Amino acid sequence: DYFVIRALENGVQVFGMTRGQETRFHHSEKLDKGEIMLAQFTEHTSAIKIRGKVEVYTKHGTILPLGN
Amino acid sequence: DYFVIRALENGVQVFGMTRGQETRFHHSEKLDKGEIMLAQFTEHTSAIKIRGKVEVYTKHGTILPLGN
Amino acid sequence: DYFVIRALENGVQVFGMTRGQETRFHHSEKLDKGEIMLAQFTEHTSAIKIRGKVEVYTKHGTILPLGN
Amino acid sequence: DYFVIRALENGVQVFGMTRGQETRFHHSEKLDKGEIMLAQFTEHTSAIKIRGKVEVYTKHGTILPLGN
Amino acid sequence: DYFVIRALENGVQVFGMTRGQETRFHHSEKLDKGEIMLAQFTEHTSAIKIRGKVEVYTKHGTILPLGN
Amino acid sequence: DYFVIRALENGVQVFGMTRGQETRFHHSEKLDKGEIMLAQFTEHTSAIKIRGKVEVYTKHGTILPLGN
Amino acid sequence: DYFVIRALENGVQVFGMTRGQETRFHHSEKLDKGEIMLAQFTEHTSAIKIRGKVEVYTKHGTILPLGN
Amino acid sequence: DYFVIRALENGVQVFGMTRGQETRFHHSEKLDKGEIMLAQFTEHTSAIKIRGKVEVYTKHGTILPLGN
Amino acid sequence: DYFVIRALENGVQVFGMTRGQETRFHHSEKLDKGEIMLAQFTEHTSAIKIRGKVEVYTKHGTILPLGN
Amino acid sequence: DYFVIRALENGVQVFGMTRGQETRFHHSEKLDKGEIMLAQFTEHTSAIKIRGKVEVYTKHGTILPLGN
Amino acid sequence: DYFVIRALENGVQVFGMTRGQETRFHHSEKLDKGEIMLAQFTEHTSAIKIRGKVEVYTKHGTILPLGN
Ligand SMILES: N[C@@H](Cc1c[nH]c2ccccc12)C(=O)O
Ligand SMILES: N[C@@H](Cc1c[nH]c2ccccc12)C(=O)O
Ligand SMILES: N[C@@H](Cc1c[nH]c2ccccc12)C(=O)O
Ligand SMILES: N[C@@H](Cc1c[nH]c2ccccc12)C(=O)O
Ligand SMILES: N[C@@H](Cc1c[nH]c2ccccc12)C(=O)O
Ligand SMILES: N[C@@H](Cc1c[nH]c2ccccc12)C(=O)O
Ligand SMILES: N[C@@H](Cc1c[nH]c2ccccc12)C(=O)O
Ligand SMILES: N[C@@H](Cc1c[nH]c2ccccc12)C(=O)O
Ligand SMILES: N[C@@H](Cc1c[nH]c2ccccc12)C(=O)O
Ligand SMILES: N[C@@H](Cc1c[nH]c2ccccc12)C(=O)O
Ligand SMILES: N[C@@H](Cc1c[nH]c2ccccc12)C(=O)O
Repeated sequence: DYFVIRALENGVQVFGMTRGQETRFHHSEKLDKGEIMLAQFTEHTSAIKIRGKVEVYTKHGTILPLGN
Repeated sequence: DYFVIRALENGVQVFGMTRGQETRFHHSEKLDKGEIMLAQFTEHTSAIKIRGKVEVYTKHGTILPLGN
Repeated sequence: DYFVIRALENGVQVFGMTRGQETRFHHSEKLDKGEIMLAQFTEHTSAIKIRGKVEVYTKHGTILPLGN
Repeated sequence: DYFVIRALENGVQVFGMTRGQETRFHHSEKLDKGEIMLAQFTEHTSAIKIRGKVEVYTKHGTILPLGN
Repeated sequence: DYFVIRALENGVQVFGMTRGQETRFHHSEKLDKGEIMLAQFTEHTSAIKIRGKVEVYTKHGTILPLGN
Repeated sequence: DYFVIRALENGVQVFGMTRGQETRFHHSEKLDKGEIMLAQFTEHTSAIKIRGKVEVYTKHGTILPLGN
Repeated sequence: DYFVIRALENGVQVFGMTRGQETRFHHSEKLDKGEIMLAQFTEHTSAIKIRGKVEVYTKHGTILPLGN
Repeated sequence: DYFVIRALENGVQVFGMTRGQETRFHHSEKLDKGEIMLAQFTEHTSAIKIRGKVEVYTKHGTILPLGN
Repeated sequence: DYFVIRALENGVQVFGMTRGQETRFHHSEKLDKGEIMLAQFTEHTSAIKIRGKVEVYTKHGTILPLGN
Repeated sequence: DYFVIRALENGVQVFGMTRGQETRFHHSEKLDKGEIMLAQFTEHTSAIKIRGKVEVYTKHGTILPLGN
Repeated sequence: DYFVIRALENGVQVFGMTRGQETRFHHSEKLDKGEIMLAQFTEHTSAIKIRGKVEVYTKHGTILPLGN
């Protein structure tokens, strides 16, 4: 399973959250406008949090910015 | 299996509930308006509870706030 | 396999029923109006019973309250 | 595989039937009007019998009460 | 694999037939009008025979009574 | 894999044919009009032959009597 | 994988061909008009040859007699 | 995986080609007009060549004779 | 996975390319007009090259000659 | 799982990000206008970042440049 | 997983890129106009780069030359 994030503004943050009993951020990737990230769920990443204006393409549909 | 939650107001809470004989909260993630969380069911999380105004994208469809 | 329950009134109860020869309640989760629960069938839960006014999103369709 | 039963009257009975050479009832769950049960086929349950007025949501479609 | 039988008259009989070199009835379940049975193929049941007026919901479609 | 046979006349015969190097009949089930048989391919049955007027529901479609 | 053959004339022949380095007929089943045969590919049968006027229902569609 | 060949003229040839480092014909089956062959890819057959006027039913569609 | 090639002119060449660190031709099959080849990817063949005018039926669609 | 990237301008960069506890770039592939890259998620690559004007074809749809 | 490339001009280059920690070209296949290559992702090939005017048929759709 993977998903796709495209930043629609500079300074978007994509946080990888740890798999296991503890839930914390293990990585934060900064994306600038137009940059695209494709990422999987992995042995180390079982949740992701996104801050900033983005489009997210997932198996349950595409999430466009609020007001779109 | 994963699902996607987008907060539509500040202070949304996403609780991870433990897998196993006991059912309790092992983590609570706070989401502010517009923030997006993608999360899996895992070895440690077999149920999730959400408080606050959200959109939830799941394999059984998208759940929009009541009155929408 | 997971399903999604959204409470449409306060005091909704979601009972987890034990897997195995015996069938009894191992957990009861109270949901207030608007709260959403995503839950799997698990090693410990092979049946679920719901009391109260709810929407249930399942692989066999969405169950809306009677009279809807 | 799971299915969903919603009781449309009080006193609905859902019988779990044993898997194996012998076929008998190992559990009977009473549902009152509006109550919903989600249940799997399991190591102990290979057949289910339902008495009373119900809706049943299955992978082969939804079964509504006769005359509906 | 499971299928669903609803009796449309009293005295419907659902026979489970043995898996293996020999083919005989190992169980007969009587259904009265409106009663519903959900049943799997199992380690002990590789064929089923039904007598009486029924609806049968299967992966190959729904079988309604002759003349319907 | 299973299929469904409904007899449209009395005296329909459903023959189970042996799996393996040899091909012979190991069982013959007589069906009278309206009777329904659901049957799997199994460790002992790799082919089936049907004599008489029937409807057969299979994964490749429903076979209705000639002239229908 | 299985397929379904219905004879449209008497004397239809269905040949099972051996799996393995050698290809020869291990069985020939005669079908008379209206008779139906459901058969699998098996450990011993990796090809089938049919002589005579038939309908064949397969996962790649239904083959009707030439000129139909 | 299997496919279906129907000869549209006499003398159609279906060649089975060997699996492995070497590629040669291990079998040639002659089909006369109207004859039908259902065949799998197998441990010994990883390619097939067909000479003559045929219809071929495959998972990628049905191939009709040129000019049809 | 298999695909189907039909030659639309004489002298079409279908090259099997080796699986592994090295990539070279291990087989070349000549097809004349109208001849059809069904072929799998195998332990020895991980790429195929085709010269000449052909139709190719693949899981990603059918490729017709340029200008068609 | 694989995806496809086509550069719509010169100097597009495709970064492979490491799988595991640490997340850093292990490879950067430069694509000029019109060049196409097909790439998988692998044992070493669990996320990809793309800079520059591209089309990306993924299982969740095709991502066209902003303003298209 | 495989994909299909058809060259629309002479001198198209298809580069196989190595699987593993290092990413380099292990093979370059030249295609002339009209030539077709079907290729898999393999133990040795986890990415492919294409230079030149092509059509590419993939599971995420068909990529036609820019301006088409
Ligand atoms: N550490 C948690 C992360 C997580 C996954 N899904 C969640 C849902 C809710 C809260 C936390 C999570 C786990 O692996 O289970
Ligand atoms: N601890 C429970 C959590 C749970 C999952 N699904 C449920 C449904 C109802 C109640 C509790 C649950 C379990 O793993 O089984
Ligand atoms: N303890 C039972 C619970 C159950 C599952 N499905 C059922 C259907 C009917 C009655 C009980 C059940 C079991 O694991 O099998
Ligand atoms: N004990 C039986 C129950 C059963 C399942 N499917 C059936 C169909 C008909 C009659 C009985 C059954 C079994 O496990 O096989
Ligand atoms: N004992 C038989 C029952 C059976 C299954 N499918 C059949 C079809 C025809 C006749 C008998 C059967 C078997 O397990 O194989
Ligand atoms: N004994 C044969 C029965 C069979 C299955 N499919 C067939 C097709 C044709 C003829 C015979 C068969 C076998 O197991 O292979
Ligand atoms: N003995 C052959 C039979 C066969 C299967 N598919 C074929 C296609 C062509 C010719 C022969 C065959 C085999 O198992 O491989
Ligand atoms: N012996 C070859 C046969 C083959 C399969 N697919 C092919 C494609 C092209 C040429 C030959 C082949 C192999 O098993 O791999
Ligand atoms: N020997 C190569 C052949 C190959 C497969 N796919 C390719 C794509 C591009 C170039 C070569 C290839 C391999 O098995 O990996
Ligand atoms: N090293 C990380 C890379 C990664 C994958 N998916 C992610 C999502 C967010 C942040 C980092 C990642 C991992 O394998 O898990
Ligand atoms: N050597 C890399 C090749 C690769 C695959 N997918 C990629 C995406 C981006 C960059 C490189 C790659 C690997 O196997 O992982």
